[in-house]
Amino acid sequence: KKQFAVIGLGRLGSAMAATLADLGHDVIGVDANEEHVREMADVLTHAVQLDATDERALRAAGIQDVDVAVVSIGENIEASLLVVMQLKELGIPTIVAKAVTSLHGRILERLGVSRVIFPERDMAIRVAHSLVMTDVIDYIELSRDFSIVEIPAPPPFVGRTLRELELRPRLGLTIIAIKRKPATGGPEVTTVSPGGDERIQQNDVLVLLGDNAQIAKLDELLG
Amino acid sequence: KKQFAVIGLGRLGSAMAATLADLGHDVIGVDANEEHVREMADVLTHAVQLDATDERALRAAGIQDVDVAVVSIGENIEASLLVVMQLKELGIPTIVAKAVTSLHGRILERLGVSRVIFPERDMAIRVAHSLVMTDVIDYIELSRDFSIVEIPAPPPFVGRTLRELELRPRLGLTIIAIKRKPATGGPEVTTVSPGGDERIQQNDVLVLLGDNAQIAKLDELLG
Ligand SMILES: Nc1ncnc2c1ncn2[C@@H]1O[C@H](COP(=O)(O)OP(=O)(O)OP(=O)(O)O)[C@@H](O)[C@H]1O
Ligand SMILES: Nc1ncnc2c1ncn2[C@@H]1O[C@H](COP(=O)(O)OP(=O)(O)OP(=O)(O)O)[C@@H](O)[C@H]1O
Repeated sequence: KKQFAVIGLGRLGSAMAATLADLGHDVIGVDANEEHVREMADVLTHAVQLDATDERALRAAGIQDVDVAVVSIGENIEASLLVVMQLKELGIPTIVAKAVTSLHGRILERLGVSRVIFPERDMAIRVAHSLVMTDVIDYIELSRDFSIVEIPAPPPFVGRTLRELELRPRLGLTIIAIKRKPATGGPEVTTVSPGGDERIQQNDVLVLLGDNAQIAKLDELLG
Repeated sequence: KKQFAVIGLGRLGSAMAATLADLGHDVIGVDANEEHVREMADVLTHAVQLDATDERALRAAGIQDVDVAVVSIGENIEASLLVVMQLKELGIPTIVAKAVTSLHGRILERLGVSRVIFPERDMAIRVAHSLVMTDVIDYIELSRDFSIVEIPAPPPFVGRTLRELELRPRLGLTIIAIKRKPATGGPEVTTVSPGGDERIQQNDVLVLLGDNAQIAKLDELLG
């Protein structure tokens, strides 16, 4: 079991601290704002009010013993950088930090942050792509050139088997899963790597993987 | 080509407006804060300073003609709800809005928002899951029970073909892609739906899809 510290219990920090605690790990949460500390006190192993740019305060809270520290301070770039440096000097093995601009992110990397998080930017890209395409429910960037999209089964696909549809040879798209709400009611069922005999039903949601050009082409076909 | 309006040019709103403009669409950006408007003026079709709770100001900016409106106002729940209601009454077909709490999100749905965005919460879940697992580079929730993880090729896999590894029958995991940096240098290459003869190389990143129990089991094996 890993020990975590989350510094900055704003919306991102508190959600991360809560998820980590939910997954069964010890989490020390710290924030300069007393109300934010109080809101998390019941959820975390410890929730401490302190100024995280103060090394002695961090030590007093036991931060030096954690495996992973998450720094979730957005508005105040100076505080974000000072805190990361303190954590580095405390010898914390893994530091993850939120950045609000690319420049902020590059500085964090320079300071030795293992992973820089851009929550607003990443969500913006994801939602914007799904909004510009026809009927795309979700869009996930897999790499610079490949994406995963979720679309409702297009009417021409309904009733056909995957073998008949030939999505890979004809459209260069791989169907990695089908989400289906059972006719009898009950929760949605996900079928992963459906076989060639799988027949598409009305209201199926298809999860497709392909390169961005192929996905754009699908969008044109559907549009 | 769709017409978009983005109301609230904070970090999420400005990133969404910029991505939509980048994808070739017309974007009207509005914000009460002059500096935020000015920062986006060169990037968008129009950037207007106004109070979006004011219906006449919205009409004057031409908001009623857009296909999709994005409301990205986080801190001020009241403003977020008032703006959404104005947009509904202007007859805008699709409204997407950011929410900062689940309650806020439920109210937005009640008002007819087609999609509620929780950027901090979703990113928190994604990053927290990848942090608790051994060596997981990224984690994407596909549905309540299925996830996609990216992991460096575990040493026992290196040099083996996918057919030999039998990931589906033995571990219930589907390898949907392999990311590889060519030995000769140059950008990373993604191979989608690799075939049975694909041989895993050192430093490959494997993109795996499976149900959460199977992924947790993989994590135990790797840990
Ligand atoms: N020096 C510091 N020591 C401890 N906590 C701090 C310090 N500076 C900022 N914080 C805390 O970090 C939290 C997040 O800060 P801030 O609001 O700047 O970031 P944000 O990225 O806008 O937050 P959110 O995650 O809500 O989007 C706040 O609760 C704030 O009190
Ligand atoms: N009534 C309003 N009319 C126009 N713009 C508004 C109104 N209320 C808030 N805004 C703008 O919305 C933007 C985002 O607001 P706010 O900072 O509350 O949200 P946030 O969710 O914290 O932002 P971020 O996307 O940076 O995380 C700000 O630029 C603000 O000026």
